[in-house]
Amino acid sequence: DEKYRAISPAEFFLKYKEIAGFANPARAMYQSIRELVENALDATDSHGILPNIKIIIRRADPVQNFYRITVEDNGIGIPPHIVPEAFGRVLFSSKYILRQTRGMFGLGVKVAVLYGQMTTGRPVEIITSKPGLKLIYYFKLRIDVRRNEPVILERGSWRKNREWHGTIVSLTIEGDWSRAKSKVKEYIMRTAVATPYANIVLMTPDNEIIYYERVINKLPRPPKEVKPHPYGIDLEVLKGIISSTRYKTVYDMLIHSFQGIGEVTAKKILEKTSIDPSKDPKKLTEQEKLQLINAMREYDKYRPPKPDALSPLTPEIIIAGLKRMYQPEFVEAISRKPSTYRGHPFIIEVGLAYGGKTPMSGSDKPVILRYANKIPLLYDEGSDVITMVVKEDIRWSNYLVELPAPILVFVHICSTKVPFKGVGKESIADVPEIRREIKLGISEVARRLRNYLSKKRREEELRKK
Amino acid sequence: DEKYRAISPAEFFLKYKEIAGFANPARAMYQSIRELVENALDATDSHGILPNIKIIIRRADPVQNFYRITVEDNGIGIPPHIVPEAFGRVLFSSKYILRQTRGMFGLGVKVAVLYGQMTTGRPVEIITSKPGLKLIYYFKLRIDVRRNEPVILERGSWRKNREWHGTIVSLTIEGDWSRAKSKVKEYIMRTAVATPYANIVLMTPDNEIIYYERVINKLPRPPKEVKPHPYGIDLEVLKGIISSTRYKTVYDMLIHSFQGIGEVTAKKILEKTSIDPSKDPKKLTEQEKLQLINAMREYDKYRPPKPDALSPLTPEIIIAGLKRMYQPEFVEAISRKPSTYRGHPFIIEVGLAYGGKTPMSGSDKPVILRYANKIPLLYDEGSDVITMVVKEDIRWSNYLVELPAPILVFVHICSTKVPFKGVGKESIADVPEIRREIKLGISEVARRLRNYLSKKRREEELRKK
Ligand SMILES: Nc1ncnc2c1ncn2[C@@H]1O[C@H](COP(=O)(O)OP(=O)(O)OP(=O)(O)O)[C@@H](O)[C@H]1O
Ligand SMILES: Nc1ncnc2c1ncn2[C@@H]1O[C@H](COP(=O)(O)OP(=O)(O)OP(=O)(O)O)[C@@H](O)[C@H]1O
Ligand SMILES: [Mg+2]
Ligand SMILES: [Mg+2]
Repeated sequence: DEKYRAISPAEFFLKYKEIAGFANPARAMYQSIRELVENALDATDSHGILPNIKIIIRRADPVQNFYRITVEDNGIGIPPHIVPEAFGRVLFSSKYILRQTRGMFGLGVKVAVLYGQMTTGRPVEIITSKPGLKLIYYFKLRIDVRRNEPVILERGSWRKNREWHGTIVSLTIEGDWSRAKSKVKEYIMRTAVATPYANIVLMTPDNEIIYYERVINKLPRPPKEVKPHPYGIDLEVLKGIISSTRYKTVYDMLIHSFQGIGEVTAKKILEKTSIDPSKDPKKLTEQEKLQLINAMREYDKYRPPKPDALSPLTPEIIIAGLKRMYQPEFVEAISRKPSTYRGHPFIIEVGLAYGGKTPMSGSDKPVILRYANKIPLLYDEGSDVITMVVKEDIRWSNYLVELPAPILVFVHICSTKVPFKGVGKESIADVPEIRREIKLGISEVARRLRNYLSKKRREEELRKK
Repeated sequence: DEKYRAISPAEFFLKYKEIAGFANPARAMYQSIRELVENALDATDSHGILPNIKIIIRRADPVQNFYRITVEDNGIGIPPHIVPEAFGRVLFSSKYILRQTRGMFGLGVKVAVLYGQMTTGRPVEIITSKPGLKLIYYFKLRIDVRRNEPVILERGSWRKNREWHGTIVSLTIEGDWSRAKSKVKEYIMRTAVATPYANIVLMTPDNEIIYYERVINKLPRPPKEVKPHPYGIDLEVLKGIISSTRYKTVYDMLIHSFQGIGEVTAKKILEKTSIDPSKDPKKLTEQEKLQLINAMREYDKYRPPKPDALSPLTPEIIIAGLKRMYQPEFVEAISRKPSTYRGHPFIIEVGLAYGGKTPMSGSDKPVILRYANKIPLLYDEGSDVITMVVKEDIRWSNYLVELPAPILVFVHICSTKVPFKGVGKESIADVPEIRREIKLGISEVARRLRNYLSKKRREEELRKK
């Protein structure tokens, strides 16, 4: 007899944690650190705060490979009534909205907590306080896996004696520092390249202290939540809007629930359907909803999606980051204009460093630093759209680059929905609109490199005479 | 103010459906078909039934790209009280147990239902009956996304007038047949290669009928559910066993909840801890549970995991499938002995076809047919462990193979947990134990090919004299 059964999202992601990046102790150590760091940076730079991030990794047991990982930030903190679910309920997030952030799934820290619980039995500890609050809050929690709920083991609060805001998260997991360390250090280093406006301190179990100091006081503009664009419409999105709408007519609901639909557009869309514009949206039939979806999709004169939800780094910040890390002979960066794919706006930014301390490339392609919503991507390089463009769509010799060479390409895609291939956020799918924009962006900076190299070559030839 | 929110697993997989393989209409069409076919085959060959599978794809609208996909099987059917959740609740499955099946996540058909609902608004329809029952049951359902629950729109039953058992599932989705058809046909063809014991009929929207007739009446042995092996133990697995155990002593619980632990082994494990063997397992402290985990992991004299949970195809069936499809000049297949990775047993099977109607390879590697738990994998070939072995770990010229050549390698990994890289089941992670076994398996059949080719070469030289 078949054993039919439902499981909770916590059971699912614990059972299949390798899909979320927790494949073995070394990889789990890497993933745990990055999930905490990405949350810490989201809590700061998405809110106009210059980040101060501290990452402390210590052995937690003399015999077993247990490590205590602590990440501290000066971000917006978490309200105390939210903390248990934020850390103890899989599929809970503040990032399910249309705004560019590193986080998107509502999984990251929870899978790390589950991994710690499964390998060491130890709970997660959180200290947090929002700006302006009088109290600092403390929680010790674990996850009830079957119910997908937090279990509060301890809680407390105390008065602040100085102005402090931010969050400190501490987990204890089974790891493998000797295997993980080069990737962890590479991840933190690449994070520093993209966030030269952050102070980042890494303290390792080998008692090493690595400090990336802030070199620029400028932040990327914080992303702003936007309403959905009609290009991204489908029946379930529409049903969601209808069920939560306060508007009494379809006409008003269209104008106020979407960006890019004004009074004229709303009229034109509704003219293509048999729907009375003054009809109560909650009374629309299935047939009418489908008509409305089709009319919205076929209309082609919308204003393009607003880029307000995006938060590009900007060429100035990319150049500052590349200069500090590689002291290159030549450095350039560009930020493409916003584009869209399937209703989601995106911006491609490209940086290029050449010479100086830039690492030597392979014989087939430059060193590639891939970023998505400011997150460095280190694994699954081969199947990433950025790699495909750099290897297949750009002929580097056309730009006077003879590989191997000390050349590095920094490619950043920012979007309200980065098309990651998996929940472990390592690799970006080959979406045609994105591929085209990356190619145009890289060609642009490569042309500037070519100008520099040809000028340098002429000067050398003059000198020889 | 941050918008903190929980979402259901249905909302999650609808929002991020590309991660489950539903990236665009063509790919969604492919994925919907394969999810239904994999369920149909699981319902037959895992239960000792020679499969008869019918796949019907029809246009469902004269204007819009809507397609009705229907898959019928002669399998074990579904009890009527189970149908709504099986098709209407994400993370519901009969395959969360330790037994090799194609299904494993409890997602497949539900994401297809959600995709149909989102693109066409139409519900899923199911007709089903178990062997020996008097009634056939009908359901028309959709999914309440926010609650992750089925909504039954219609239900009915009628008396059988002849013995029939099995399931018919019908979905209507937005698709793109012109873009999807070559991949869909390739998938069905490769399924037929691995299941020469199945009758498979494919009826396409172009009114084509493709029929792969059964050519062998032998089935792989059905997999049997097994108890967990101690190698796979961790704190959460142990807690699950403790909470559901009926045994009153830790000693009895160990012997009866795990395979490979007899009375002697249970004693030896407990001697390494401070736990009284007669203690009630539900009274174990956190410290004692950790001691027990460590003692179980450190013990190294277990019987290896039983392969009863596995269901290899066998060389006879692989050869029958390759012969029918490629009529090769040379064909060989082997089934390696069971091995394990992280507590999960696995078996590698390899087939090789050469000449006849075998397709021509590329210049860098033979044609590769990848399979995991009998499922053909068509996408993400580059990042799959099988591809890595075929390209990087085997020197084909050592086996007298000069690429390009009419040579095809069939590689099948069966396991109670195939290490897929994502829930879309396209690519297998590079696990060292698995990589090694694949290499040994391919080398073995390649040696037999070399014997054949060298013998053939000598005969040709003799003939020339
Ligand atoms: N350091 C932090 N400061 C402020 N809020 C935080 C912090 N860490 C976590 N949170 C809150 O907890 C929520 C859950 O975090 P979690 O990492 O699980 O998901 P996410 O970041 O939203 O998405 P993802 O799974 O993509 O990481 C976040 O959305 C955020 O609201
Ligand atoms: N054709 C069928 N015959 C019998 N049972 C079926 C059939 N289709 C679905 N089921 C039942 O419904 C359950 C859910 O199917 P679903 O495809 O969602 O998940 P799964 O097959 O268990 O896992 P996966 O997500 O990996 O496909 C199955 O576990 C099985 O019990
Ligand atoms: Mg996060
Ligand atoms: Mg399935």
